[in-house]
Amino acid sequence: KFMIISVINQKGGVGKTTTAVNLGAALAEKGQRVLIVDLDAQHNASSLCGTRETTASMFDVLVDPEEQPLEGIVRPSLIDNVDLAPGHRALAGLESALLNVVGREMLLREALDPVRERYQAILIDNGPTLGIGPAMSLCAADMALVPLQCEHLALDGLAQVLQTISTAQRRTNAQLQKRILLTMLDRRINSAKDIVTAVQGRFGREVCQTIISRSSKLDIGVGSVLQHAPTSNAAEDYRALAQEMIGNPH
Amino acid sequence: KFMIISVINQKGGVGKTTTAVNLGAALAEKGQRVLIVDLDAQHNASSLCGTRETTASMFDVLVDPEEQPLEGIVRPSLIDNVDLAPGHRALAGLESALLNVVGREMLLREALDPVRERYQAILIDNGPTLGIGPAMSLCAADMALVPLQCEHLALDGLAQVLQTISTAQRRTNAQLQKRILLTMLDRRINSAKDIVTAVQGRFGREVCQTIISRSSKLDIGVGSVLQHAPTSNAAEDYRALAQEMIGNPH
Ligand SMILES: Nc1ncnc2c1ncn2[C@@H]1O[C@H](COP(=O)(O)OP(=O)(O)OP(=O)(O)O)[C@@H](O)[C@H]1O
Ligand SMILES: Nc1ncnc2c1ncn2[C@@H]1O[C@H](COP(=O)(O)OP(=O)(O)OP(=O)(O)O)[C@@H](O)[C@H]1O
Ligand SMILES: [Mg+2]
Ligand SMILES: [Mg+2]
Repeated sequence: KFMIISVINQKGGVGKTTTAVNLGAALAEKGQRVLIVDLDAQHNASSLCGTRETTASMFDVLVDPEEQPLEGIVRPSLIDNVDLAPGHRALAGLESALLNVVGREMLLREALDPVRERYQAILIDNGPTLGIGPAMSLCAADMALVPLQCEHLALDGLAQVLQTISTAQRRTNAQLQKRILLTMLDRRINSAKDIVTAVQGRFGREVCQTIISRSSKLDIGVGSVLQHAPTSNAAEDYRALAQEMIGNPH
Repeated sequence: KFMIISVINQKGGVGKTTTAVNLGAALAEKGQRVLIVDLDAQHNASSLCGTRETTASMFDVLVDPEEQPLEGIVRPSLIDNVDLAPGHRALAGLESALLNVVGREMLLREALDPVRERYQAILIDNGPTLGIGPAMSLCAADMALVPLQCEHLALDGLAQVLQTISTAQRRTNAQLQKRILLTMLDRRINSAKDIVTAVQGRFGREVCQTIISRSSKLDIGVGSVLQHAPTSNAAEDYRALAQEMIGNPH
């Protein structure tokens, strides 16, 4: 029932943050206690949760856990039953800060251990890189959720993120599952529908049944679509995804 | 007349690569000889130019210029009169490879010197980071072109990229100009039009007069929109942008 989900894709602007926040909100609406972990130096998830840039962040938790345990930075977000462990621009320096740390992929998993009891779902928002942050999140997660835009350039990067996931499965997390989530689908565009068909054909059950359609309701500054447009198709899309995640035994 | 343009924004998926390639194609259509420099580890610009992942790339040129001069990796693209200096996933390690190099921001400027005579325009495509790659491109450029999506999360990162540009102006390139390019505008969405008005109001003449509208014609796997849909609005948008760049004395 408990699940840690790493939202991952090095391609920019494919809906990672939008998915982390709105899937989190939908899981919370279904009664789960949810934690969003913001590993992105651009900390968009934190902004969506209503948190301005903080002093202490996930950077400190990962680089100096003795000094800054996770519990010290977790706070409620503006979304009911969703807590946030905020990101910070310092995360841009995570790679060099941890250059000489043995087994550094394990640091996030270790940091999350003390809080596992408190939540039914932990969602990790990664930035558009395949560096140590995403590597840590794959080591910590039960599932890698790969948002995939229905566009040509998006397919370019898919092979690389799948390879990253498979490396994590081999070296740091044999239990890691993966799902591809088709996002930003505009059904009026034929090439987009072709991409959906091709991806479903190629990846079968590893593609989420839920598809997130393109919707202006998801262009939000603060909060979730469940708050801003609770009866919209976009809200329903993320509720369906939450149901799929819950119903999905692993 | 000669111009080096750094296409920069750390936010993912805002149209940097689409702009670098299609603005380059439009300048070439107007008779310029154009070079696209791909500094992104995900090398999408190279893919759009028809180049599969290469062995020698901008990584080698920047890290070992004695061994790999720029001229050795420049090749024609699938776009008439547009050459390409390809990217490579190795660029993800640029920061650590150059950790101890004094004045490393200058490396791209130095690498471009020998080829300046050959082109009227050099366009640098940056990845979604604000690391050493973008810093180098700002040091080398005459103009920083910031594609800005007409969406809330896009505004979040704007302050940071503007700060990065202003730091470059202070420390590495006093001549650097900047322009904001509104991209992916969907005029049916009211919040998008509000963002356009707000950005134009706040930044005045630093906002390009040309706005790139959202168009499915720009979802391309290989080549430019001038090749794929030469009479489309999207093609006209990028021709107008090229005209604005050419007519824009600096
Ligand atoms: N289904 C959708 N329909 C319409 N707009 C969307 C949708 N999903 C996300 N967006 C918008 O698209 C933009 C990019 O989404 P988002 O920031 O979530 O992507 P990301 O993968 O986290 O980006 P980055 O790589 O920069 O972290 C945002 O402005 C967001 O509001
Ligand atoms: N004006 C537009 N209308 C519709 N689609 C667009 C437009 N501009 C870009 N796109 C599409 O949006 C996606 C993101 O664009 P692009 O890859 O150029 O952004 P980027 O800023 O370079 O992303 P990254 O941060 O990952 O490098 C691509 O699939 C591209 O084809
Ligand atoms: Mg994000
Ligand atoms: Mg790009």
